[in-house]
Amino acid sequence: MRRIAIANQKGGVGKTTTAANLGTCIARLGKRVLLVDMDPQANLSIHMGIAVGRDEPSTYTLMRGENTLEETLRDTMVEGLRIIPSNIDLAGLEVELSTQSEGREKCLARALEGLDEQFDYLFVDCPPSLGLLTLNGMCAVDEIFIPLQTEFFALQGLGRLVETVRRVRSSLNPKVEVTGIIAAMFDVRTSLAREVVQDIKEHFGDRLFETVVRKNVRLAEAPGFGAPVILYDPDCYGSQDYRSLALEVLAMDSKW
Amino acid sequence: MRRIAIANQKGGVGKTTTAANLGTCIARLGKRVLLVDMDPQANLSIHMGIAVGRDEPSTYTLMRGENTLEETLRDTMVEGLRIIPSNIDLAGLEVELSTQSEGREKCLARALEGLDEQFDYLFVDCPPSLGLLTLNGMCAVDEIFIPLQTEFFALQGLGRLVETVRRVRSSLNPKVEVTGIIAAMFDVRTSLAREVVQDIKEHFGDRLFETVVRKNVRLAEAPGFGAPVILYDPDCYGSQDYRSLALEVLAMDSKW
Ligand SMILES: Nc1ncnc2c1ncn2[C@@H]1O[C@H](COP(=O)(O)OP(=O)(O)OP(=O)(O)O)[C@@H](O)[C@H]1O
Ligand SMILES: Nc1ncnc2c1ncn2[C@@H]1O[C@H](COP(=O)(O)OP(=O)(O)OP(=O)(O)O)[C@@H](O)[C@H]1O
Ligand SMILES: [Mg+2]
Ligand SMILES: [Mg+2]
Repeated sequence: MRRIAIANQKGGVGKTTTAANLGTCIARLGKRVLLVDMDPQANLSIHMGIAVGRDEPSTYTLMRGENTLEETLRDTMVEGLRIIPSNIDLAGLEVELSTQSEGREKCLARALEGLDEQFDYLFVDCPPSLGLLTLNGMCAVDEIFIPLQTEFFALQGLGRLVETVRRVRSSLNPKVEVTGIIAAMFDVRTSLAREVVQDIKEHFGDRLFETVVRKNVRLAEAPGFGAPVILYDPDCYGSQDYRSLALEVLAMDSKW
Repeated sequence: MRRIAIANQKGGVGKTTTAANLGTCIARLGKRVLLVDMDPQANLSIHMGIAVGRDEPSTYTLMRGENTLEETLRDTMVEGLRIIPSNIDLAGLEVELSTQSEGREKCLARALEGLDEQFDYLFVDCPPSLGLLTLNGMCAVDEIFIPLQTEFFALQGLGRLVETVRRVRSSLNPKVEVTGIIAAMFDVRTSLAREVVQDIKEHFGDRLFETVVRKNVRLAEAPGFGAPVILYDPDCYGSQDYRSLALEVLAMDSKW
């Protein structure tokens, strides 16, 4: 199973949109995909049309050992795509775990043990911070994809994110590395976007995916219908871009 | 002095852009304005062309009592606008304060005491979370402005933000209330944006500012030049919208 976290502490850069739509397109290409929502805002769960009440099985109860994987896993409207949904309870975990000394970054990794036979791909959607929830995401995977908005602040926080990944690799999870950068929310009309993509290429070279995800209002509308964009509007730019990104991601499989 | 925090735990909705540009426009209308950067990403400081090295006076050293206000205050390129800049050290504060039992939400409020004579307006730029840094922001002000992206997820987290403000008011800061909602990053071409604005009006009525901040690439380019948009491109939509928002904010003064 390929395990990938989608992380960037900068807010609103397309992490959830990427988890929902890339996950869906990979499932449509015949892979068995699991999404894990690690954000207390539960945007990924909502995007997939799933709302979980307080005290129902969720990422929180799974990590606390109150529910098993089987009790927590939910089907989505996409064949071959399942999700571990979250809710606001997860916001309490950060405080609860911070007083625990041992292994607080590995709760998620422990909770997801034994999944290799059931799924081909795991995507973890991280919240906009580098706190304990994102660290748990980074300790449960081997790869990190970073969506970058093609705007000025995009490269600002990147140094810190890459440094955090380096520290996680040296002290908590020796396998984890950044294997993909996604130019997200690309506005074809502005020179700023092209300049930022150029900048990213100079910093990250071959880790930048060829596929650029263009700004497309359909991507912003789809969550309102609780559906991924390829179900909402199959021929729009958003659907084309995430389908092409999914093919690029699969093409990397031979390296894993 | 009017004390206003700009908060929304949803990432990338225009908090920093609003702090930088609304602050600038109000200073241009003759008021003495102080900006406080409460985000370890320091996007507001960078937006105003200021970078603070580790261990230099910053929001972090001010709240820890290692520097005085005078040592921490910095001028900006805008006449009448000063800033307390931040840097990555602030990320450590959340963990350091969480082990302190008393008054950990009031560090910023204590650090800003005695400013009423020097400034007419205070704007605090909050990070994308409802953790200790944002709570400190909410305890140091009387008003909260919420920038809302006019997209589907906008209303998702709003209930939680309003609930957090209510809890802060009942247990930590009896004066604080949400007094302004800003429809930010409005895309005139999409019906989604108009629907969301309609939704916001139904929820918040007269607290929604008349001025809508339109999507405008100049607002995304300006931070790259370390300048507010009215200095970078005075006649663009971004400048027009923030100037008109500043007039609306001043018009509320009689209530304060
Ligand atoms: N390519 C795109 N074109 C247009 N809108 C987009 C695109 N990608 C994402 N969006 C919209 O931008 C907003 C932010 O995207 P999203 O919620 O995926 O970001 P995020 O990084 O997960 O945010 P957070 O940091 O809050 O978790 C959403 O309203 C989403 O619908
Ligand atoms: N009206 C607008 N039109 C176009 N771009 C905008 C507009 N407002 C903000 N932006 C751009 O959108 C991105 C997000 O804005 P900003 O950084 O102000 O949001 P934020 O809420 O402060 O983010 P964070 O949650 O990470 O602190 C930035 O790249 C900014 O330049
Ligand atoms: Mg998200
Ligand atoms: Mg910001």
